[in-house]
This record gives sequence, structure tokens and C-alpha cells, in this order.
Amino acid sequence: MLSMQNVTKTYEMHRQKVVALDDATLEIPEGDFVSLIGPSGSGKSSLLVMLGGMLSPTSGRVMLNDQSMYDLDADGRARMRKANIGFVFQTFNLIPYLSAQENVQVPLYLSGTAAAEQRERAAELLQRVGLGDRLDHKPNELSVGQQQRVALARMLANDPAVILADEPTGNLDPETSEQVIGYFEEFNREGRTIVMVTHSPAAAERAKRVLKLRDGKIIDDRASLQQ
Amino acid sequence: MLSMQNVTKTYEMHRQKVVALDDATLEIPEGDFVSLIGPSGSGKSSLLVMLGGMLSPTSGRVMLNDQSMYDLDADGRARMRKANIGFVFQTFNLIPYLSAQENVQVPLYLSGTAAAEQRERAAELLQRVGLGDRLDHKPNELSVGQQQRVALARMLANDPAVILADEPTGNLDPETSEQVIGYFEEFNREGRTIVMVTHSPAAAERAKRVLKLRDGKIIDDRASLQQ
Ligand SMILES: Nc1ncnc2c1ncn2[C@@H]1O[C@H](COP(=O)(O)OP(=O)(O)OP(=O)(O)O)[C@@H](O)[C@H]1O
Ligand SMILES: Nc1ncnc2c1ncn2[C@@H]1O[C@H](COP(=O)(O)OP(=O)(O)OP(=O)(O)O)[C@@H](O)[C@H]1O
Ligand SMILES: [Mg+2]
Ligand SMILES: [Mg+2]
Repeated sequence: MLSMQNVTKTYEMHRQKVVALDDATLEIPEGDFVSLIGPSGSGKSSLLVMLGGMLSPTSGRVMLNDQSMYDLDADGRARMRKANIGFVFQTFNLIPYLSAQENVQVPLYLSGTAAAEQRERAAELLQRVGLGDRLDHKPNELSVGQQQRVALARMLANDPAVILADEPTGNLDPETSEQVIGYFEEFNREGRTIVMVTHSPAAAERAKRVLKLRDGKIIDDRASLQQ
Repeated sequence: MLSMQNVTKTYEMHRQKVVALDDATLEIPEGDFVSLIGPSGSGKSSLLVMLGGMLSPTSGRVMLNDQSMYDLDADGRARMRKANIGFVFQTFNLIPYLSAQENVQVPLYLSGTAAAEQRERAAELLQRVGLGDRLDHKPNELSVGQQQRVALARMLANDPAVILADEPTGNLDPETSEQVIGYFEEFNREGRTIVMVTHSPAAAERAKRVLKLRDGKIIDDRASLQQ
């Protein structure tokens, strides 16, 4: 359902060419649960963001449901993304002038949900991640781990078929991390496809499959230790 | 050398009063190495930022070398901070329009180092954290873990007597995390005082002493398991 065919991403810097992803080919069938690991700077976020239709490859193709994502125009790709993919960014990307509840309402608003239901669903999702008493706080009035949980709640809002999560537990304590990995296992059991970048070896083994990157190349693709 | 006396920090929100830190008293002797753990939202960043002279308590006092930090004016406090404390923020706070090297030069510039030596020392520090080939990259041209390492290099620039680090390995892979904890052990052996917020139980036990927060209160203060 999601695949990359010979995807390369390079950045031209004044003195050097930086290869963020180097000829990556991979296939993720519907219902898979993949963790993506590798050293800092190895290309994980680049891979995830390209898989999510948000960064065009320098060469190669990214397919979602047999549609080549970057052969669509920006609007077509955005529509495809909104309909199918829930994203958790490594830096959350919350809207600073909106409250936690309003941030979670954004995707619901974009998918045409009625206002009253938007607020109710956003409140439920925030309650679920332990932020029921922080609905009106703006991002800078929240701890970093709380901001991360708002980003998680927002990702869940439209019941996405595909979840792409970049370090979803990076700023969370062990108990909350466990809770979050538990949700992901639950979503996967419900049939959603999940790709999760993580630096936590323990979290990585909770997926079904582990992909390892180094210097922009996929150097390993194996079943997780719990399979 | 660093202490808090009955420090409370509250935020007045429209509908509620949020207690970020609740009557915290603690003493950190010179040369100590303290890790600070606790659930997301429990007050760790608030405590660290107040200890570093960057957020005034609602009540209580913070002492550095017998000087009450918040009884100084903003300039006096800033001078005291620059002379004594190296800080690693949970969100790095790099200057977006400066390169990695220029970001690390900033504290050297502020402490009156000559320009050529600024550049040289910044390059060495970045080399040390594995970013020797990323000197000219701006923060948005770096991976998140690389941005974190720039923040670490910047913290080291003025050879600080006190290191306050908020999640210094939060976005780093296991190998780089190990390297960073290794530096902190080294700095501590050199006589620097370290307070490190971390969500990693393993990293926490590499300190000498572990403080635990919950709901803004210090609920535990013990020797680390490796002592
Ligand atoms: N400007 C603010 N206005 C209102 N509440 C705030 C503000 N800043 C922080 N808080 C609240 O204070 C509490 C403590 O925040 P703090 O950032 O210190 O937590 P933390 O322990 O560092 O959490 P994390 O592990 O998620 O980084 C949180 O519940 C947060 O919602
Ligand atoms: N806009 C850019 N311009 C130049 N180089 C870039 C840019 N964005 C990323 N890079 C480089 O591409 C490489 C891959 O970056 P990426 O963010 O994908 O790494 P990552 O595996 O997610 O790392 P981390 O674990 O630190 O988050 C890095 O070496 C980085 O310096
Ligand atoms: Mg990344
Ligand atoms: Mg914090």
C-alpha cells in the first residue's frame, strides 16, 4: 500500500552535496507495523516525510495505494494525505496561537466536521492522552512532553489508515511512552498501517518489523524480536 | 553552591491556577552530579530554568554561590549566568539564521574571545560531537539530533562551572547518547556541577544522585544505583 522505488534525496550545499537518502526501495503492505531506527543524521525523518508526501525526492517514486504521490500536483497530494495519513512530526509543529484543543480540531475542521463535534472529539482525544485539564493551554504553556501528546491526539483525529510517527515518545517518561506504544499496537490491530521512527530499541521491537538506516541507506530489514 | 529555598512557581490561567513547582527546597554542593526525573508535566524544566536564573519563582529563593539570583536585576543575573552556567534547553533554542558554527561562537563572542579563536574553538567543539562536516548548516538544514548536538557544543563553549541540561540525549540514538553521558561524567570528574533532566532511567543512574518530581513536588532524593 505504501512503497518507495529507488528514492534518493540530496541537498546541494555551497561546498558539498549532502545525501539524506540514498537509493531507498521498500514496500509496506497494508496493516504492517514498521519501526525505523538508525543513528542521528542517517535519514529517518527524511524518509518518513517523503513517504508522507511532504518532501519531493530528488529521484525515484513514492507510491500510496498504487498512486505515485509526487506525480500529483500539490493540491492532489495534500488531499490524498489528509484522507489517508496521520503524521506526528519530530518537532510537533503545533500552531502556536491555537490552544491544545483548537490544535486537535484543525484536521477535523479540514475534513468538514461540524464545530460542536470538533470540540467534543478533540476534548476526548486529549483526555485519552492525559491532557483533559490542559485544553485551553497554548503550546508555550505546556511542557514539551505535553506538546508531544497534543501532536499525537491531533494525529488520531481523522482516524487515519496510515500513521507516520517520528519519535512519538522522544520526550515522554517511561510510563507515558508505554501508554503511547500501547495505542500504536491497538491501532495496528484495528488494521492501520504504522511506520514509527524511534531511538528507543525497546519501542522498536514492539513493532512487527524493524528497518535500519545508516548514511541514507537501508542496511537491514528484519522481523522484530517479538515476532 | 546551588540551592533552592521553598521555591514555588504558579501560572494564573483564566479558569485555573497551575502549580508548576510546589515549595521545592534542595541543595546541590559543588561537584555534584544530579539527575532529575519524573512524569511529563511534573515540573522538571520549570525547576531547571529557575535554577539557571531564567524564570523568576512566584515565591522562594534560588542561590548560586551564596548570591540570591532573583534579588539581582536582569543584567546582574545575566552576567552571573554567563560566567557560571552552561545550559542545554529541551528545545535547543538555536538561532535560526546562524550556522552551526556561528551558534556555538555566540557564547565565545559574548565572553570577549577574539574572532579567529571563536571560529577555531567552535569548530573543535562541533568536531567533538561529530558535526565537523556540518559547520555551515543552519538549524533547519540539520536533523533534530544534530541540532541537539549543536546545543551541547554551545553549552561547552565557555567551560562552564555549572551545567544544566534538559533532556540532553532525548533525540539521540543509543550510541550518541552514550557518548554524551560519557562527556558529562568527564566534566563532572573535572569538577563541574551537573544537573541533568532525563526521561531515560539508564542515563539517570549514571549521575551520582537522583531527584524525582511528581506534580511539582520533590518526592525522592537518593544516591544513584551506581554509587
Ligand atoms: N507558561 C505556562 N503557563 C501555564 N502552565 C504552564 C506554563 N509552562 C508550564 N506550565 C505547566 O507547568 C507544568 C510543568 O511544566 P514543565 O515544563 O516544567 O514540565 P516537565 O516536567 O519539564 O515535563 P516534560 O517531561 O513533558 O518536559 C506543566 O503541567 C505545564 O502544563
Ligand atoms: N535542508 C537540508 N539541507 C541540507 N542538509 C539537510 C537538510 N535536511 C537534512 N539534511 C541532512 O540530511 C541528513 C538526514 O537528516 P534527517 O533529518 O533525515 O536525519 P534523522 O535520521 O532523522 O536524524 P535524527 O535521528 O537526528 O532526527 C542529515 O545529515 C542532515 O544534516
Ligand atoms: Mg529525525
Ligand atoms: Mg520538560
